Amino acid sequence: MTVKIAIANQKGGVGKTDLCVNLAASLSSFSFNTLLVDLDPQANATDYLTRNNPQSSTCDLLMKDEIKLEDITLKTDFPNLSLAPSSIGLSAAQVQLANEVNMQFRLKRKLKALDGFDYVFIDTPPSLGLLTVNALTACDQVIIPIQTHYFAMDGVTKLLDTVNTIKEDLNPNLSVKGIVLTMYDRRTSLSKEVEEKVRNAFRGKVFKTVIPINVKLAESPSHHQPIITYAPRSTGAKAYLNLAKEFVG
Amino acid sequence: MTVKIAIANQKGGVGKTDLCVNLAASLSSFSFNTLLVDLDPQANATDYLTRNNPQSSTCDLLMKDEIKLEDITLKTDFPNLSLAPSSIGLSAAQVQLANEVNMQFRLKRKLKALDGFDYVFIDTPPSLGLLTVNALTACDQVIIPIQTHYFAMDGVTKLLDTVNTIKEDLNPNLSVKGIVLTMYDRRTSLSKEVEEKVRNAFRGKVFKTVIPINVKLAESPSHHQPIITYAPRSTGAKAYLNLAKEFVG
Ligand SMILES: Nc1ncnc2c1ncn2[C@@H]1O[C@H](COP(=O)(O)OP(=O)(O)OP(=O)(O)O)[C@@H](O)[C@H]1O
Ligand SMILES: Nc1ncnc2c1ncn2[C@@H]1O[C@H](COP(=O)(O)OP(=O)(O)OP(=O)(O)O)[C@@H](O)[C@H]1O
Ligand SMILES: [Mg+2]
Ligand SMILES: [Mg+2]
Repeated sequence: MTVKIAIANQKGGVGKTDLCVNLAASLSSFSFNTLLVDLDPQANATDYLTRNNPQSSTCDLLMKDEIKLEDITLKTDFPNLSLAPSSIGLSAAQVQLANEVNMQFRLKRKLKALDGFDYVFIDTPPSLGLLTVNALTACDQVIIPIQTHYFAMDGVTKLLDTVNTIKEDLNPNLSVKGIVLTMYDRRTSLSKEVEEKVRNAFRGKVFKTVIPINVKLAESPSHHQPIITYAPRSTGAKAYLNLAKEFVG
Repeated sequence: MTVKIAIANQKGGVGKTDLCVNLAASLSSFSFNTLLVDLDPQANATDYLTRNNPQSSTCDLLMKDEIKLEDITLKTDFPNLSLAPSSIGLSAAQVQLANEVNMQFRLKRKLKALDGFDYVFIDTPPSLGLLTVNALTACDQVIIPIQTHYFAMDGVTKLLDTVNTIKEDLNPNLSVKGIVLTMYDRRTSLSKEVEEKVRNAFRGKVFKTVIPINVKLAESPSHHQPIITYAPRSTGAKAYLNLAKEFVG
């Protein structure tokens, strides 16, 4: 049974793409067959995993009835890791989606035949617009990265409200798998303070594994390799392998 | 003559709010009368400058014809610095705006009577949606913060295309005041590489002053004070004062 997971947080730059790519890659290194669906028009996850400019994308998947998931899915250089790439055309699709009767369900319709994938991860843009709503409607679980900075806590309540509304009206399967603390800087008291606040506010929902700030994580996208390939002995790689173990645990 | 400046970049978490608040505050410390307009539904700039929950906001300004700028503008604790606060209602306003004939000009209509302000800075959300389009249509200049990380370069061409389109059809006054490199980490070669790439790609358009990564900048929002008040001797405060000098220079 394929498990579908959305990575979402409308706050920008909190590590959604970093988490989506590196958690998916870590699970694929444990021999789970994993698909990454890039639903962000910025196409950062696509750029992270491939140097090529894909022919078709999730934009076609959402807007053209005849396009199926296998028509756009690419094999990556990394075993057991496939990619449904994004393109800049997706930002126009967001506006066009609003004219469709089934505007929230476009992605869900296309993620039905997932033979052979153990996990599907969906990267989303920094907003609670129709692209993120499509991801949350199509998924079974959502993981929320929270940067260990002051602003990061602000929007989480609104995000959880949106998740609850979607669960009630659009997708009864949806649950919050957990919160992951990202860009944790051991050298500053700020990270520790935010960690305590988040663990108290969302008791029992926060992964034990914390993703540290690590320059290798900032470098790996330019090498188009996930951290476990680019810098396997880095603190970033170790953290993601631990997170993957905790995720399947 | 009031100069109106939008801070924009659809990439999330690149330091838009940090730049908007701290550049505005630095200019107000030079005795320029400065207004900050928060057009981001996350209301991070509002949270940065005030502990109170404002009564009315830029949501009312955009959606209610009878509400004027002075009805929502607040004095802050910082001399010469006023705030037109945001609220979460602004995210719904973005959808409602799309039904208005003059959808791109709602903010411009309200920023006509700016008596006594030397500068108006507008903070925008991480998207090129109608809120950012309203900011770019109302402004004379746009400043683009670019984080010195790999993904940061990706979206700038699309942003510049949007600025050109708005300049041609909606706002002939609009020009790019410049690009500011943010979150610069002297310890890593990544920042240096991105800086060289950006300065070569946008020759002559990049401010000399670079904003360094500085934990005091990450801490100052939780104290609801701009960096020049919270930590006046920090590298962050010095950088913003230099940027402000370069900006007026
Ligand atoms: N733990 C980390 N250590 C160092 N750099 C990181 C870390 N996590 C992410 N980054 C870098 O920080 C930047 C922001 O991360 P990322 O792009 O993953 O955030 P995002 O939430 O996906 O952003 P957006 O809201 O634009 O989609 C990127 O340049 C990324 O490479
Ligand atoms: N130079 C810096 N040094 C350290 N921390 C910084 C710096 N600039 C910004 N930050 C912190 O990094 C985070 C992201 O910055 P900020 O919120 O200003 O970006 P943004 O582009 O406005 O994000 P969004 O896309 O969500 O609007 C914030 O927690 C902020 O306090
Ligand atoms: Mg992203
Ligand atoms: Mg912001």
